[in-house]
Amino acid sequence: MAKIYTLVNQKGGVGKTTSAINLGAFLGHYDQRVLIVDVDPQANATSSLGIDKLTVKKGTYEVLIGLTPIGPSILHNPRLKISILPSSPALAGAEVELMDVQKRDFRLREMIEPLVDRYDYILIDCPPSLSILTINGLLAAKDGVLIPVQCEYLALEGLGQLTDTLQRIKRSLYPDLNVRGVLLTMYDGRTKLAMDVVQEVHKFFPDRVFQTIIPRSIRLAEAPSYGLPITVYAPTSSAARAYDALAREILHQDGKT
Amino acid sequence: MAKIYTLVNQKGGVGKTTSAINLGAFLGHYDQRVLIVDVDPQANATSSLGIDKLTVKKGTYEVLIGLTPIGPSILHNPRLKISILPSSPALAGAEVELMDVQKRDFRLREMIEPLVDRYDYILIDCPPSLSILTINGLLAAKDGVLIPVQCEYLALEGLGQLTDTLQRIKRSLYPDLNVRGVLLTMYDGRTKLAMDVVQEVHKFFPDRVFQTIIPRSIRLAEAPSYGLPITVYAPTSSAARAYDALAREILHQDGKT
Ligand SMILES: Nc1ncnc2c1ncn2[C@@H]1O[C@H](COP(=O)(O)OP(=O)(O)OP(=O)(O)O)[C@@H](O)[C@H]1O
Ligand SMILES: Nc1ncnc2c1ncn2[C@@H]1O[C@H](COP(=O)(O)OP(=O)(O)OP(=O)(O)O)[C@@H](O)[C@H]1O
Ligand SMILES: [Mg+2]
Ligand SMILES: [Mg+2]
Repeated sequence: MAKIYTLVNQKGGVGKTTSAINLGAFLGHYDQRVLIVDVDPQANATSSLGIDKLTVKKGTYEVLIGLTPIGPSILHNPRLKISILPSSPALAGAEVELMDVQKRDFRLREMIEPLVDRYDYILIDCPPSLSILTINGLLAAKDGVLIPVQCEYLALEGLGQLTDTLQRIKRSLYPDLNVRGVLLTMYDGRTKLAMDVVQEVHKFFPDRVFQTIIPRSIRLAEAPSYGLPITVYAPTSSAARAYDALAREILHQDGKT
Repeated sequence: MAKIYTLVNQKGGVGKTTSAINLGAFLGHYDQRVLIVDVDPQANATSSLGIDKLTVKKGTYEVLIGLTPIGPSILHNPRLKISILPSSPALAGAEVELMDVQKRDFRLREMIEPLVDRYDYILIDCPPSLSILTINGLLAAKDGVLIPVQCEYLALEGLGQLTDTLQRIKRSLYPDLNVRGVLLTMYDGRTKLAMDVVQEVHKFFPDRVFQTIIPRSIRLAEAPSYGLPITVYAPTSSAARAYDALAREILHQDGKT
């Protein structure tokens, strides 16, 4: 039975996609069967694995609006030990097209449910907004949400709104919605700001912050331009060691090791 | 007659807010009357000027839905030589409330029009999405859009979708929509990736890229936590010099110096 985690934060550029890809790659490295679901019309998770989003004809958009089943739309990469339901710019149209559909907020959950026995981990990457696509991602988060938080002030500021939204969804649509963990990213030890943010986030989410902190590392920004996760692009870098530690921390907490 | 520029890019975390605030502050430094309009429910521009978004009762949301006129909602900061129409989390509700309003996409343009003689520059900060709020921002961009592009691969990838959207809006809603300039941000000279991105962006937007490039500088990430623009927080930093040069480049091109 797959663990399904959704990466969410309406603040832009905090490391949602980077964490989905590289955590996913290390879970694959530890022989877990991993599926990434790209729910962002920017399709950054898709291109981070070297797939040209403009060639995607059967992806998240086609699955969500019911044009094609999910199974045959999934792309497998045996070398990277990771599978992905790719996205494309067409997904931007889903917001409008799903507007009048019955139970539109549960579409993604319904599409993914038949896959839970084929994978050990399903990671859902969301866009930087609290739109219909992100709500679909939240309602599909069977085992909780992962909240990447960049160690900078503006990212900290946005946490109140994020938790308000999560509470609202918990009350109205999905009582089991919970925070699986908060991941501190782009930590730059040279500045006091990062240390202050770390302390604030621990106060805000007591007992929910992963011990592993992801450092700022240019390798993570370079890897997507080669279409490779950090496991392949720079396996001995500080960034790789951090996502490796995060994967082990999650596997241990999930009782898989 | 104010120049009205809208900062837009659906890719998150590329420096839209940081550029609105710090370009605005330097335009103010050169005795221009400057208004920032915060159209993001995250209200990052509002908090970057030291305003608590949770105390904002008359801001962009109340103005857009017609609860209060724009004039009395603007906050002035004589020391920073900058004014702002602040945002608040309530603005997230405008998407739904404007859904059935006549000419909903032109609301912001209509609200701002009476102010053009009171200011020399009006800078509109948008959220990282292509939603009703961002469309309002685009239709209000009387003198064009400013597109901040982070010097990293994933930000580069998103430019195609952004220009597609701009073309669509130009064809259907606003024929005069144009790109005033593309601003390269978070440039890190230590990596070849940044130089590659710079070249690609010049190819993508020939003759539209500002000569000034904004370097990656931790001072820019620290300044918002003090509620100060870089002009006050770190006036001699490389970041301040860059936004100063940008302000002069824009003033010169606009025939103001
Ligand atoms: N730890 C890190 N160190 C340095 N750069 C990073 C790190 N994590 C992510 N990046 C880079 O920062 C940028 C933003 O990261 P990413 O795109 O993963 O964030 P996101 O939250 O998914 O953004 P969006 O809100 O647009 O979906 C990317 O260019 C990425 O390569
Ligand atoms: N040149 C720079 N060097 C270093 N840090 C920067 C720079 N410009 C912006 N930052 C920091 O990077 C983060 C993202 O910048 P900012 O919030 O301005 O981007 P944005 O495009 O407005 O984000 P969003 O898409 O969420 O609205 C912020 O923490 C900001 O302080
Ligand atoms: Mg992303
Ligand atoms: Mg912003």
